[in-house]
Amino acid sequence: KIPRTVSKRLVSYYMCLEKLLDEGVEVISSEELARRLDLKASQIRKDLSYFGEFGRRGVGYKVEFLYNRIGEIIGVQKEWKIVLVGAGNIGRAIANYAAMRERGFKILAAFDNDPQKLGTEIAPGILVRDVRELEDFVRENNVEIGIVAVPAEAAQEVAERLEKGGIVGILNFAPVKLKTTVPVENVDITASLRVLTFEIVRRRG
Amino acid sequence: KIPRTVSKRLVSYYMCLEKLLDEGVEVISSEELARRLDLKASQIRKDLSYFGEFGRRGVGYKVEFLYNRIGEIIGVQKEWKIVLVGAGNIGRAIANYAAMRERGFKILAAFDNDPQKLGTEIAPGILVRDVRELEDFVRENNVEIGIVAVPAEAAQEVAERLEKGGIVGILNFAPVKLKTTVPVENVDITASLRVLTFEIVRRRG
Ligand SMILES: NC(=O)c1ccc[n+]([C@@H]2O[C@H](COP(=O)([O-])OP(=O)(O)OC[C@H]3O[C@@H](n4cnc5c(N)ncnc54)[C@H](O)[C@@H]3O)[C@@H](O)[C@H]2O)c1
Ligand SMILES: NC(=O)c1ccc[n+]([C@@H]2O[C@H](COP(=O)([O-])OP(=O)(O)OC[C@H]3O[C@@H](n4cnc5c(N)ncnc54)[C@H](O)[C@@H]3O)[C@@H](O)[C@H]2O)c1
Repeated sequence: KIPRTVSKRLVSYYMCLEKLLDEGVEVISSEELARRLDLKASQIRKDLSYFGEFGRRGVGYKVEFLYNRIGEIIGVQKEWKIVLVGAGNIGRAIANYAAMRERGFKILAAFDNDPQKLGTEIAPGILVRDVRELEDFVRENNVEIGIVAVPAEAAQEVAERLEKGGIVGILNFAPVKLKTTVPVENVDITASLRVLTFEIVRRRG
Repeated sequence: KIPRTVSKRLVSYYMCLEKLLDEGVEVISSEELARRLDLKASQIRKDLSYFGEFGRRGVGYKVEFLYNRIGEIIGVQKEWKIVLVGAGNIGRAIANYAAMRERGFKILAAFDNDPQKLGTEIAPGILVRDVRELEDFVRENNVEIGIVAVPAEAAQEVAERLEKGGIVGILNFAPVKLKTTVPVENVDITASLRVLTFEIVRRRG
């Protein structure tokens, strides 16, 4: 089993290589990759060695080859089917975020319990449906991921409905620890702010 | 210079210890801490050794002592003064997120260039002001952090105004790489989704 910290780093390698491809860079050394990601080159070589041989020492890695190979490892398939629960501020921001669609994350529908929101589109092609239809919708459309963007007190119940429908992963914004059998990835901007403030304090020295 | 990956882990130790305090746990072993964070216990011991001695082998760490000590290291001061630029979906969600205030992140004001939003409150006590006043406001109120929640094409200019006003750190939501002299922490939910989908693929085995 690969530790979660390795998976997070692999994702950051993948996203860094994506930008390098955009910049037209064809080969990159582990030292240069390490500099861009603020890591040690030995850490990158060690992480990649989990998955086989990628580059020859002294020559560097071929960006496109490494990008495609890591893509296979981390499961960058053509498309992931997603539902959004909670059509409020977070829900609307995610539904309208162009990068989702570009990266193969397709939101099929949004769900809410506020009668005034039902039947409206929170983004082109994304209809807000009644949360009571969530379980059936997930099952009938083989939805894989649920994004939980409801208030804390409603989040656990929403997670259970998603699981009953057959969801295989949850991205959670609500400030509660969800009890589920499927993997949950939590987003918390206060953690990002803590990393930022630590960086500020460090630079003050 | 401590690598950024160590700072991210330290922040996650701090947040984990915060939850342990809430649960009334007084002592915790590095093995138990490792299990909760999906890390290796040796990694935790190595990270903490950067900063001195914390616990005796076999006895574990005192949760409150470690929490306060890490808090000092990562700069958990009483309060960080923050401004929010962009009073749209993301801006409103952040302004109304109770966890910000609870953790000492105080939003003093929001800024926008949409005349219909100026003069309104996007959350209790957070007024939307004209973005042309941003630089002066930052300087006069010794604001430390700017949160950039504007469209991609406006983000670089906003970052420059923040820097001119004297900001020391930026939390960026816009999907562009900002060129600044101050540290920038980027938030990208597609990265969180990548980590989640990798976890799903791994479990499928
Ligand atoms: N993790 C972070 O960094 C972060 C940042 C901001 C907000 N948040 C959290 O994200 C969540 C959403 O925030 P927001 O600003 O979008 O809130 P919001 O109030 O704007 O939106 C919440 C939506 O959920 C709907 N809802 C409530 N109960 C429901 C239920 N049982 N089933 C379906 N829909 C339901 C509401 O009608 C509303 O449309 C909150 O829990 C908030 O605390 C997290
Ligand atoms: N990083 C992520 O995971 C993520 C997720 C969703 C959205 N986004 C991004 O976050 C940003 C905000 O998203 P949103 O859904 O809140 O968009 P939004 O359109 O709802 O809000 C943007 C706000 O910025 C204001 N604005 C535009 N130009 C400005 C300027 N020059 N100065 C001041 N204000 C200005 C607009 O008037 C609007 O109120 C966008 O760049 C979007 O792509 C990022």
